[in-house]
Amino acid sequence: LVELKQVTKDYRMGEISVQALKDIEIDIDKQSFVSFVGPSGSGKTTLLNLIGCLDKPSSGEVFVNGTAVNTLSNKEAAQFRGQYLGFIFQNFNLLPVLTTYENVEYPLIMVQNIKANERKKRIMHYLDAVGIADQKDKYPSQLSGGQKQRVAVARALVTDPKLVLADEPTANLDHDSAFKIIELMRQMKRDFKTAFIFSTHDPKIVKEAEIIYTLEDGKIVGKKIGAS
Amino acid sequence: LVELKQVTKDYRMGEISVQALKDIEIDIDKQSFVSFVGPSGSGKTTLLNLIGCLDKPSSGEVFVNGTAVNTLSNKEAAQFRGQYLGFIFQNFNLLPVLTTYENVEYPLIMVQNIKANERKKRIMHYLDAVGIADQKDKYPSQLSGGQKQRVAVARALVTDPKLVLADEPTANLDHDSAFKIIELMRQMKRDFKTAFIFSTHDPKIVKEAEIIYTLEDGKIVGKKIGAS
Ligand SMILES: Nc1ncnc2c1ncn2[C@@H]1O[C@H](COP(=O)(O)OP(=O)(O)OP(=O)(O)O)[C@@H](O)[C@H]1O
Ligand SMILES: Nc1ncnc2c1ncn2[C@@H]1O[C@H](COP(=O)(O)OP(=O)(O)OP(=O)(O)O)[C@@H](O)[C@H]1O
Ligand SMILES: [Mg+2]
Ligand SMILES: [Mg+2]
Repeated sequence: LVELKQVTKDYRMGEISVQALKDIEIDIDKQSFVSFVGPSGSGKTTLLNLIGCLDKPSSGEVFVNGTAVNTLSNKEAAQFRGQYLGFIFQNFNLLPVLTTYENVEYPLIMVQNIKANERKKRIMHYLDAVGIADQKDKYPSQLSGGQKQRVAVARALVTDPKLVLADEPTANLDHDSAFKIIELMRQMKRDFKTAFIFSTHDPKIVKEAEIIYTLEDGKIVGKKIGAS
Repeated sequence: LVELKQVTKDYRMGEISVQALKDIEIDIDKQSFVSFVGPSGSGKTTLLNLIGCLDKPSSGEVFVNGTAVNTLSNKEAAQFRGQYLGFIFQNFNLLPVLTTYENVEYPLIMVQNIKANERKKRIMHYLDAVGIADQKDKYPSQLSGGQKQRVAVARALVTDPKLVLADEPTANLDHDSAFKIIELMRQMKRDFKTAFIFSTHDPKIVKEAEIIYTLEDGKIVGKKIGAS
C-alpha cells in the first residue's frame, strides 16, 4: 500500500541544510491502522506530507497504491490525491470563506462529481459522526479549536478515500470527542477497508495502531506491533 | 486575582444568538494553577479571552488584579495586557514575518523597554527552557506544530507576567516536551509567584491544578480541589 525506499528530505535555509528526514525505509502492506510517534520536530508531518503527495523527497522513492508518487507532476499529484487520499492537517487548513458544510462539500464537488442529494446525505452523515452537525452554517472563525479540527476530519473522510493521512487529528479534542473520531475511523476500516496512517502524540490513538513507527531526529528508530 | 460576576457572552449570527457563556460566577483568589476543562465547544477559549482582556462580556463584570477590565477602552486593555498578562493562544498566533527569536522578543520591545543585552538573556533563557533554542532563526512556516506551540509559550512567559492565560498549551506536544513546559511553569510559580489559568484537555496539566472548573455548554457545572 505504501512504500518508501531510501527517502531523505532536506530543507535549505540559506547556506545551511536542515535534514528533516534521513534514510527512511517503510513498507506498509496490509495493516490499516499505522501510527508514527516521536518528539516534536522529529519529522512526522514531513513524512506524512511525502506519503500524501503534498511534497517530494530530496532523494529516494515513495510508492502509494503502486504509483511512484514522487515522480508525479503537480497536476497529476492533485488528481491522485483527489481520487485516493484524505488528509487531516495539523493546522486544519479550512477555507475561511466557506461554511462548515461547504468546507466538507468541497472535495466532493472538486473531484468526485457526486449528485447533489447524494452529496448532502454524505456530508450530514460525517458531520453527525464527528458531532458538529449543529455548526454546519458557521464559518471557521466562528468555531472553537476542536470544532475546526472536526471539520477537517469530516472533510478528509467524506470522499471515502482508500488511504487517510491524519496529522494529530485529536490534538484539540476532549476525551469523548476524540473517541467519536476513533470510532468513526474503526467503522470505516471495517466497512470500506479504509487504511489510516497517523502522526500523533495521543495515547488513545496509539492504542488502536497495528504498527507503531517511532521517529527521532528524522530517523526511524523503532517499529513494533501494536497491542490491538 | 480574577473575579467574574454574572458574566454572559453571546455571539450574534444574523437572526440567531449563540449563547457561548451563561451566567458565569468565578472567584480565583490565591490559587496559582487553575484549570478549565470541558467538551470541545463548551466555552473555555471564550472564557479565557474575557479574563485576558481580548474580548468583552455581553453582560456582567470581569475583574483582574482589582481592575474592571470589561470597562477598559481598547487602548487601555492593550496596555493592561502588556503590563500584567501573558497569553498562549490555541492557534499560536505567531507573526509570520518574524523569526522565533523576534516573535519572543516582540512583547519585550513593545511594552517593557528592556535593554538589549538583558532582553537577549531573557529570550535565550525561555527558548532553552522550552527546548527550541536551535530554532531561533527560523520563521513560523519552517517550524513543526509543536515547535510553533513552544514559541507561543516562550513569548507569553518572557515578560514575567503576573497572570498567564494558557489555551491548550500542550495540545501539539509529545510527553517530554509537555513536561518541559509544565516544569517551567512550576518554576515560575515558585520563583515569581506567577499565576496560571489553563484551558486544557491534557490530563498531565489537570493533574497539576489546584482548582478545576468544569464547563459544559457555556455553564460552570463543577468545581473541585485538585489532587496536587
Ligand atoms: N464568533 C463566533 N460566532 C459564533 N459562535 C461562536 C463564535 N466564537 C465561538 N463560538 C461558539 O461558542 C462556543 C464556545 O466556543 P469556545 O471556542 O469557547 O469553545 P472551547 O471550549 O474553547 O472549545 P475547544 O475545546 O474545541 O477549543 C462554540 O460552540 C463556538 O462554536
Ligand atoms: N520549511 C522548512 N524549513 C526548514 N526546516 C523545516 C521546514 N519544515 C520543517 N522543518 C523542520 O523539520 C523538522 C521536522 O518537522 P516536522 O513538522 O515534520 O516535525 P513533527 O514531527 O511533525 O513535529 P510536531 O510533533 O511538533 O508536529 C523540524 O525540526 C522542523 O523545524
Ligand atoms: Mg507535526
Ligand atoms: Mg478552545
